Amino acid sequence: IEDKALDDIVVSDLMIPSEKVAHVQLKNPLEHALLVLVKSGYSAVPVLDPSYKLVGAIGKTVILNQILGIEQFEIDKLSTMRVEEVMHTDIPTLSGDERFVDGLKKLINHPFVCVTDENDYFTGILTRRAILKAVQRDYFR
Amino acid sequence: IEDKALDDIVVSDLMIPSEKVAHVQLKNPLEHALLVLVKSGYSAVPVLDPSYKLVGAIGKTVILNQILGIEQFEIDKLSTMRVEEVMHTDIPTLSGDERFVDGLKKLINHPFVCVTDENDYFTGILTRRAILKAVQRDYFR
Ligand SMILES: Nc1ncnc2c1ncn2[C@@H]1O[C@@H]2COP(=O)(O)O[C@H]3[C@@H](O)[C@H](n4cnc5c(N)ncnc54)O[C@@H]3COP(=O)(O)O[C@H]2[C@H]1O
Ligand SMILES: Nc1ncnc2c1ncn2[C@@H]1O[C@@H]2COP(=O)(O)O[C@H]3[C@@H](O)[C@H](n4cnc5c(N)ncnc54)O[C@@H]3COP(=O)(O)O[C@H]2[C@H]1O
Repeated sequence: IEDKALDDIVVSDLMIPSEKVAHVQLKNPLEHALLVLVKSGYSAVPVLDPSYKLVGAIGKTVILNQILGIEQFEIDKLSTMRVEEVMHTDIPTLSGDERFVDGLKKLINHPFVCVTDENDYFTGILTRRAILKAVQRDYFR
Repeated sequence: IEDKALDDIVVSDLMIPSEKVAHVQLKNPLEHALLVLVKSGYSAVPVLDPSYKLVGAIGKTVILNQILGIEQFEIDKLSTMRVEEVMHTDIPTLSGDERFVDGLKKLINHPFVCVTDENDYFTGILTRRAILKAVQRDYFR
């Protein structure tokens, strides 16, 4: 893709493939999700169901909002609540054959967007970093 | 800036001014910093000293790393530790008169970059969202 003009780049050229993406499962307790997020350092990650279909995304803020009680942090909620109870389900997606400009549009308001195939199976993520690197390459072509 | 070509745009055209940026102070306890981050929803915010000079940045991950004990979350550290003990100090900065492409380069690896004046006073932040919106405007010009 080094020599491709922006118009010739498609989402699958820039995406991080699913095997390299940290994710959590629908039924995981919040404690597990928070550990994955803290250990990886990521702000948010995709949520998959057991058959590897995309069902949503979850981040640190929504988990912390759950345990932020009136007096102080109510830590025991972490083991009693599950990812599916708090995850975001209304998330944008892309398909691998969409154009660069379609990816750019969706990343304006989202740090990453999940890529799925025609049967809703999770195939990877497109990140703002990948888009910015392609823009920089194009700027200096 | 609607009609400006990317080459004519400078950092101050796109930045969020300091009065609209959530930030914390050097001496704040970690508990205060975590509340600001959770209430605002931001992943990380700038850290300023009492004279409004930029001294670093702090995010949710580094605070959570501090309270993640061997057995479980050690919440009492939140009130005994201060921002200055855990914040990142090696952060990139920009000045308001730098060009669009200088901002683009620094945002490839950082979700936002702080903007300072010649005396190191904090004047605002440049975000990836602002860069992506400018790229989209330019794409359709
Ligand atoms: N371990 C690491 N090594 C190097 N740089 C790191 C890093 N963790 C974060 N960064 C940098 O910080 C940016 C923001 O990360 P954040 O976790 O908030 O937001 C991330 C995260 O929520 C998600 N993400 C990225 N890579 C991921 C992966 N392999 N698995 C799961 N989620 C990922 O996509 C968002 C945007 O990623 P993007 O690369 O554009 O932007 C990343 C990247 O530039
Ligand atoms: N309250 C809100 N309303 C609407 N959209 C929201 C939002 N909070 C977050 N977003 C969206 O999510 C992106 C990532 O936010 P994050 O908090 O991880 O990362 C943010 C945050 O750490 C920091 N940031 C942005 N605006 C800020 C502000 N006013 N004060 C302090 N920090 C800010 O800059 C990073 C990149 O911001 P950017 O706008 O490029 O990208 C934002 C924006 O597109």
